[in-house]
Amino acid sequence: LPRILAVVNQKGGVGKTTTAINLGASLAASGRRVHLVDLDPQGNASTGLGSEAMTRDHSTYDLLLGDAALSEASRPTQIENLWLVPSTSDLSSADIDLMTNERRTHLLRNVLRAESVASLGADYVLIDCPPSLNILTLNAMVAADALVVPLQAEFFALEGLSQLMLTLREVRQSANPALRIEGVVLTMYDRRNNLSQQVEADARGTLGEMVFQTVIPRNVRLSEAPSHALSVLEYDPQSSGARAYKALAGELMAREARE
Amino acid sequence: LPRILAVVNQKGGVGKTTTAINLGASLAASGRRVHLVDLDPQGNASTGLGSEAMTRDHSTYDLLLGDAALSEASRPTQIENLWLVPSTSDLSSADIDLMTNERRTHLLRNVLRAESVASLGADYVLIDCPPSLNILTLNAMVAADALVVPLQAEFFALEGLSQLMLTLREVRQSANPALRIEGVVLTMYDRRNNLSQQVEADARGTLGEMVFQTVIPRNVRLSEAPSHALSVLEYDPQSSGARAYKALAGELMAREARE
Ligand SMILES: Nc1ncnc2c1ncn2[C@@H]1O[C@H](COP(=O)(O)OP(=O)(O)OP(=O)(O)O)[C@@H](O)[C@H]1O
Ligand SMILES: Nc1ncnc2c1ncn2[C@@H]1O[C@H](COP(=O)(O)OP(=O)(O)OP(=O)(O)O)[C@@H](O)[C@H]1O
Ligand SMILES: [Mg+2]
Ligand SMILES: [Mg+2]
Repeated sequence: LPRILAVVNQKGGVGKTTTAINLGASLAASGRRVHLVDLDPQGNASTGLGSEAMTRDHSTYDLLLGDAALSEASRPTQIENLWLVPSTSDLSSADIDLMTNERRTHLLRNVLRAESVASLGADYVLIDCPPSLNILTLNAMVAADALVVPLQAEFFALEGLSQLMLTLREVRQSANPALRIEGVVLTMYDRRNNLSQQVEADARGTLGEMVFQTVIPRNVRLSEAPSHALSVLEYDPQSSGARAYKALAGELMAREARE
Repeated sequence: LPRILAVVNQKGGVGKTTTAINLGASLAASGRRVHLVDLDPQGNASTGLGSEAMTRDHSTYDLLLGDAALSEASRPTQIENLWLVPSTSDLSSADIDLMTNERRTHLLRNVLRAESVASLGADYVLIDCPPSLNILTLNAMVAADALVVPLQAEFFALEGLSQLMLTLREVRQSANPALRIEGVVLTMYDRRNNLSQQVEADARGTLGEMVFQTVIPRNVRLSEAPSHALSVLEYDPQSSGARAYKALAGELMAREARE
């Protein structure tokens, strides 16, 4: 079965989607088979990988409703070894639509851990989450083996970390005791400014080894790439952003090898 | 009665809170009496203005439930002419808590347009919204006279604008026909990179006069200020960020004078 990683942080604009796309593309470039699940109704990961909103027949909403298996909903992207289950704006009403469903936090887990998934030969499932600790992010946290937490090197993002840790603990106590943190990755790091360094010192001080050694620098190539429906690895492979995400993938695979 | 402005954009991290705080502080510095309403369960505006989570007796949740009037919930900040109704994490369950309430999209409107508000002598109410078109943002859009839309000069943010415009139209057709756009303000603008310029050209091309002339530059002082519980005007009044928000306030007041 694939290793299921949820990319989570309820703070907006901290690099969840950029990490889901580029960590996914980096793992794929190393020969791993990666399925990216876009759980954000805003569908940035889908758009950033060139998935046109009109042509998406099966979506992550169908996964949640149990109307499609992963093998039916996941389709190839232009990146070798990278598949995508695209988002739909229907997801924005998920909290209310799923309210009366007793298993509403386990819907994605049921799909991603179904026996049929084994035949896909997938190595990783990466779930991109919206900026909210709502039913969608809860589904991702209940489904996942581990969390990848992008931490923007700025004040408001650091403040939000404790809320995320509380939610992690709740999910471990109620629904997914095996859930752990794969790692916290500092994003949009700007070496020239003091605030980045302070947030890094703070994060490493409180979270220690949980923080990846790899730091993702602020690099305009990362924000340009999705406008061409490319990962940064294809858009500008020599950029600091591309090299950082390749290093992150390497560090992540090394960590898992040690387990 | 005060002019009610909602700071909205469902995309995360585009500068809603930074705009709410610093536009609010700039209007206050010009002698306007401003009440900032923090409608985001993550409470960044509240934290950024030094409001301690423990000491918040009345919150925006009490406003929504009709348990407090604006005069009861709004308290002074360390900034002259700037008051705050702080957030609470209870807001995160608002979609579900308010589901059976027939007036659930009008709750904030009822409070902010109540007769008793006139006695406050407020010139502006600024509402900081979460990164979602959920019941909280809908309440803000139904309550508001106009929207201030921060538009981060990047691809994903530009993509999200059409979704916001659709929601604006729906709200105008169903609940608040007088709702208009005060203006779209380009944020985190980086003159050195092409993407900023392209997004600006795109925005001005499609939205014309709706886009403020004032552009908020990327300036680290804006991200440092909240860690000191200060607006950028107090933290570094000569910074490009402070000057830009003062210019934005001036442009906004000039626009309203012409109406
Ligand atoms: N390291 C980086 N350098 C420069 N720009 C970046 C970097 N990482 C992300 N960005 C850009 O910053 C913006 C926010 O990133 P992104 O959309 O990935 O965050 P997010 O957490 O997924 O946001 P949301 O909460 O809205 O889903 C995007 O425009 C993205 O292209
Ligand atoms: N012009 C700017 N220059 C530099 N940093 C900025 C600027 N504007 C905002 N920031 C920083 O960028 C981050 C995102 O901004 P902010 O929190 O205001 O966005 P938001 O839209 O309110 O996010 P959310 O969707 O999570 O509520 C914050 O850390 C903020 O301090
Ligand atoms: Mg995203
Ligand atoms: Mg905010």
